[in-house]
Amino acid sequence: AVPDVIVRRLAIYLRCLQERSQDDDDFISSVQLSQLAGVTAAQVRKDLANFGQLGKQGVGYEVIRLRSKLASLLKADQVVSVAVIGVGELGTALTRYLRRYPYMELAHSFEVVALFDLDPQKQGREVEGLLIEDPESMAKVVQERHVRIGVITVPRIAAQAAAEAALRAGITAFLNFAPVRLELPPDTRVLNTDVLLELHQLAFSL
Amino acid sequence: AVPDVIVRRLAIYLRCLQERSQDDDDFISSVQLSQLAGVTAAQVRKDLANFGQLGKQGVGYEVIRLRSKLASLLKADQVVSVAVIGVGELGTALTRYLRRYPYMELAHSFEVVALFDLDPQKQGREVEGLLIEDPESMAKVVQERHVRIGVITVPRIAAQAAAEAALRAGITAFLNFAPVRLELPPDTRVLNTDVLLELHQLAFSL
Ligand SMILES: NC(=O)c1ccc[n+]([C@@H]2O[C@H](COP(=O)([O-])OP(=O)(O)OC[C@H]3O[C@@H](n4cnc5c(N)ncnc54)[C@H](O)[C@@H]3O)[C@@H](O)[C@H]2O)c1
Ligand SMILES: NC(=O)c1ccc[n+]([C@@H]2O[C@H](COP(=O)([O-])OP(=O)(O)OC[C@H]3O[C@@H](n4cnc5c(N)ncnc54)[C@H](O)[C@@H]3O)[C@@H](O)[C@H]2O)c1
Repeated sequence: AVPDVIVRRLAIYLRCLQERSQDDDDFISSVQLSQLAGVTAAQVRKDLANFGQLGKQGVGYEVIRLRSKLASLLKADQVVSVAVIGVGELGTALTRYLRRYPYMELAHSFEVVALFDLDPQKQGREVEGLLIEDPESMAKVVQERHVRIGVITVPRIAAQAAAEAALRAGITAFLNFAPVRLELPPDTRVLNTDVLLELHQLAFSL
Repeated sequence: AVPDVIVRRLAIYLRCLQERSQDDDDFISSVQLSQLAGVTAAQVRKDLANFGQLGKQGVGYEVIRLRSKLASLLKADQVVSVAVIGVGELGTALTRYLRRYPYMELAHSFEVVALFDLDPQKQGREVEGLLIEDPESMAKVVQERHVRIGVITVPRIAAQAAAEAALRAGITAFLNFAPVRLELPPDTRVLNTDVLLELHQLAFSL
């Protein structure tokens, strides 16, 4: 358990990081953070060293990563673990986006913790530091990494099978991009998303 | 002007094509269409030959393309021309999707008629048969192809400039995927879309 006095400082660090504008640097040094927080740079480094190797020597801490780490330590944001199933063009774009902007001022922070693709040529490759894995290992991964949402970005003909495999692996909530109605048990949550609906909304206002 | 008797048959062909299930073949022969429409295969071919080279010898007509063509001829659907600006991973996925499923039972049919990218390595390449062009030619293309919606799929730092260039070129409605508020004149329509909001909606129901 982390001592209260440290927890209070962590909360201050998080507040300082949340108050940064999107136009500020992606990295912050312990000196800069200490000035914002009203403590010494040594204290900042000491506090954060409790939680692993968070900073880069000579560079500092990556703001988005540190903020996300602090938020999950403090349970200030709900962190929801997400798996992306189907790492083609859309799946890749979404993964990169979500790894870069996990929560954009929302109550929840979405962390992509797993990537799956049937294509053996893709397995073993990385997207934003995350390995593309064989769907065979989905049940184990879902359990270990507490995956709660599956993002379906496979071709239309593969979507039903992909969702069923994810269901068997323990995922019960889906964000579905494939242009097909998924047939899933009633207690499963499915949100279908379609750029056509947004274009349609825009077109009606023209 | 197309004679009424032909227009009536075109409307019947469109109806037949609209009644096909998504599980049917992507291609239909003039013989198959004639059987559905209650006319001779020769009549089908003669009617459709009025509007260009719509079919492939020995293969038939691509259903999605023919349906879309008939719909725009008959103004049965509003066809809205779209330009995709930024043909990276997300832009490519959206283009392929929209070229394949232009209207999925909506009142409007969205046709991607132009692709733009600043990267000279991408210019000249094709996505689903559509050329990636230099944004320099945007004003001319927008006018010639009646582009009404611009889809912004460039990196965040480039979004404002990309939208302004599109505005100067004559586009006044935008579907924006970049994670930044665009600053545009009040009579411009902007719809911002964010997968995070959809994940958020799903997360609240967990
Ligand atoms: N709803 C929308 O607004 C929208 C927009 C764009 C694309 N799409 C849809 O998103 C999907 C992905 O599009 P894309 O352009 O990225 O396709 P893509 O072909 O580039 O990628 C699909 C990937 O899924 C993998 N795959 C296939 N079956 C799988 C399975 N059972 N399990 C795991 N991985 C599997 C493939 O190996 C491939 O890497 C398509 O269904 C497309 O129609 C929807
Ligand atoms: N809102 C969402 O849900 C969501 C999801 C995924 C990605 N995104 C965003 O979509 C955008 C595209 O993502 P991506 O992964 O495809 O990026 P990408 O880097 O793969 O592609 C961006 C493309 O834009 C081109 N480009 C840059 N400036 C341009 C300009 N001024 N005019 C024309 N083309 C230009 C680049 O050459 C490149 O080809 C990013 O802003 C990303 O954050 C949003």
